[in-house]
Amino acid sequence: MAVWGVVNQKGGVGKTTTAVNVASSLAQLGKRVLLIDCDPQGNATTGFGLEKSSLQATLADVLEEAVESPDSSTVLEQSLHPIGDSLWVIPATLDLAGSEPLLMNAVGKEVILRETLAKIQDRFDWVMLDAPPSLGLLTINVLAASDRVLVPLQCEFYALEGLSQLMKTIEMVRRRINPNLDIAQVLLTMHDGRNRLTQQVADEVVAFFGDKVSSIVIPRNVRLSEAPSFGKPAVELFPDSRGATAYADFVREVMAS
Amino acid sequence: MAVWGVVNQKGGVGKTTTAVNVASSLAQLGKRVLLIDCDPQGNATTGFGLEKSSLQATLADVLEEAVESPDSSTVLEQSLHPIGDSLWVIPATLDLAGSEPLLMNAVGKEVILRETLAKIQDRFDWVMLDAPPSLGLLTINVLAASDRVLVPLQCEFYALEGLSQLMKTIEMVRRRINPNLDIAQVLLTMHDGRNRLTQQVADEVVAFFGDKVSSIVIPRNVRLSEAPSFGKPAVELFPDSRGATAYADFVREVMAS
Ligand SMILES: Nc1ncnc2c1ncn2[C@@H]1O[C@H](COP(=O)(O)OP(=O)(O)OP(=O)(O)O)[C@@H](O)[C@H]1O
Ligand SMILES: Nc1ncnc2c1ncn2[C@@H]1O[C@H](COP(=O)(O)OP(=O)(O)OP(=O)(O)O)[C@@H](O)[C@H]1O
Ligand SMILES: [Mg+2]
Ligand SMILES: [Mg+2]
Repeated sequence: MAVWGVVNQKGGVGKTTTAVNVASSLAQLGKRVLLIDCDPQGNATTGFGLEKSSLQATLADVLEEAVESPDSSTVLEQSLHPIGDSLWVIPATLDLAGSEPLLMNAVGKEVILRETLAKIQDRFDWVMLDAPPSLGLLTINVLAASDRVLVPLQCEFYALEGLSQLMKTIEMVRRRINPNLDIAQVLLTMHDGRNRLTQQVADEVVAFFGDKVSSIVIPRNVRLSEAPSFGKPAVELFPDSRGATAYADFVREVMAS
Repeated sequence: MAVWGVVNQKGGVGKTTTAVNVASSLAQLGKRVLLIDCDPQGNATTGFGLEKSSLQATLADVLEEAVESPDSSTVLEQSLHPIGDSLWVIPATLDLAGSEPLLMNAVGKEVILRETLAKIQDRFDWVMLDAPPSLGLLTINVLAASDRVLVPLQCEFYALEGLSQLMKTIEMVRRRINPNLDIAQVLLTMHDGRNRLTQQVADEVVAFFGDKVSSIVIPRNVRLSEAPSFGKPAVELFPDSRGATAYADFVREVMAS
């Protein structure tokens, strides 16, 4: 089971759009995929059309079960919402904002999510974790539970600024909590080739990360931002759009390596 | 002294761009303006060209002084970095991420920033607070310290989803901590008139907020995202650009009402 955390503390860079479309593309290729929405905003939950008011159990419930009765997995089972044949989602609602204080006081507060994933180890080929725009305890849990980090990066000046901090945080987690953790890919998102700034930032990112920067670039494409209002990933709803084909190409590149 | 919090927990909607350009426009009109960067990412600090490694004191230092020695304002004085004749910035670095745990244990943890602002009450006409993309304790401090909330809103589906939660949080702060708090304006940002989704979302926002939605709309304009790499607000660097003139028009509308 490969576990990928989609992480970048800069807001609005395409984390959720990437997690949702990559998970869906992997499922279309027949992989058994689990997406966990680790952001209290719950955008990935909405992106898959799940109705927040009628969820069986959410990640907040799962984390509570993990902290209070670590040997039980009743709530965890209830939280796995099927989306089609080969994809499941553990959804999030605003209740998840209340999990950080709960986790703060738990022993091993940084590895609760990792422990939870170990319980369902053999049921999935891939797990995608969509992180919130911060480097707080939820994101640390994501990094501790991940084998690889996928960093969506908008080619903008402010987005570049946060990269070195993200690297430091990943390094700390690797040193103290998760020695396997590594950056798998940096994925340039909302790329607009006509814009000089985009190219300048892209050049700097390649200089910083070398071959970790995917050769596939996700263009700015309105279909990607329209799809969530229909509750389906763009790779399903608009498979021929520039945005969807870029995500499908990216997943093929990932599978090949 | 008018205190405006620029708040929206959705990431990347233009909070920092709005705070920086509105503050700069107000200063150009001769107002004495203070901008406080309340986001550990420190983008507003960079947007004004302040070098993070050579700051006298940051918001994290100010909050620490406020918690540990409430009667002192030595650090607060050091934290006021002048930018031109009529604008000052209290900067932020990543250390601010460490302030939430510090605030958590303080008595009156939600009103520490408000108490700090009271010390400099008569020196400024306007204070702009740039909030991080979350509804945690830093953002609650911003809401508790503000007279008005300015909500930048990207015309996208995910951004719409977070609005009702933001309203609930504002309502709670108004009821329990800050009875004066009210939404001053909702400002539509990165608006692209050619895009059908933009128009649909804009219509929903107007239906939800009525006349609180500013008649000025900030267009998507590359000059706004280029300016931070020069360390100056776009209203200074590219005053004739579509983005800068929209912010200048918005400030004139605000001053008129
Ligand atoms: N390539 C793209 N082209 C056009 N729009 C995009 C693209 N990728 C994402 N978007 C839109 O941009 C906005 C931000 O993307 P998204 O919400 O996925 O970012 P995020 O990093 O998850 O944000 P947050 O930090 O709030 O979690 C969304 O409205 C989304 O629909
Ligand atoms: N009207 C606009 N046109 C084009 N680009 C814009 C516009 N407003 C903001 N941007 C760019 O979009 C990105 C997001 O804006 P900004 O950082 O101001 O949002 P934010 O809400 O402060 O983000 P965060 O949630 O991370 O604090 C930045 O790179 C910024 O330069
Ligand atoms: Mg997201
Ligand atoms: Mg910001």
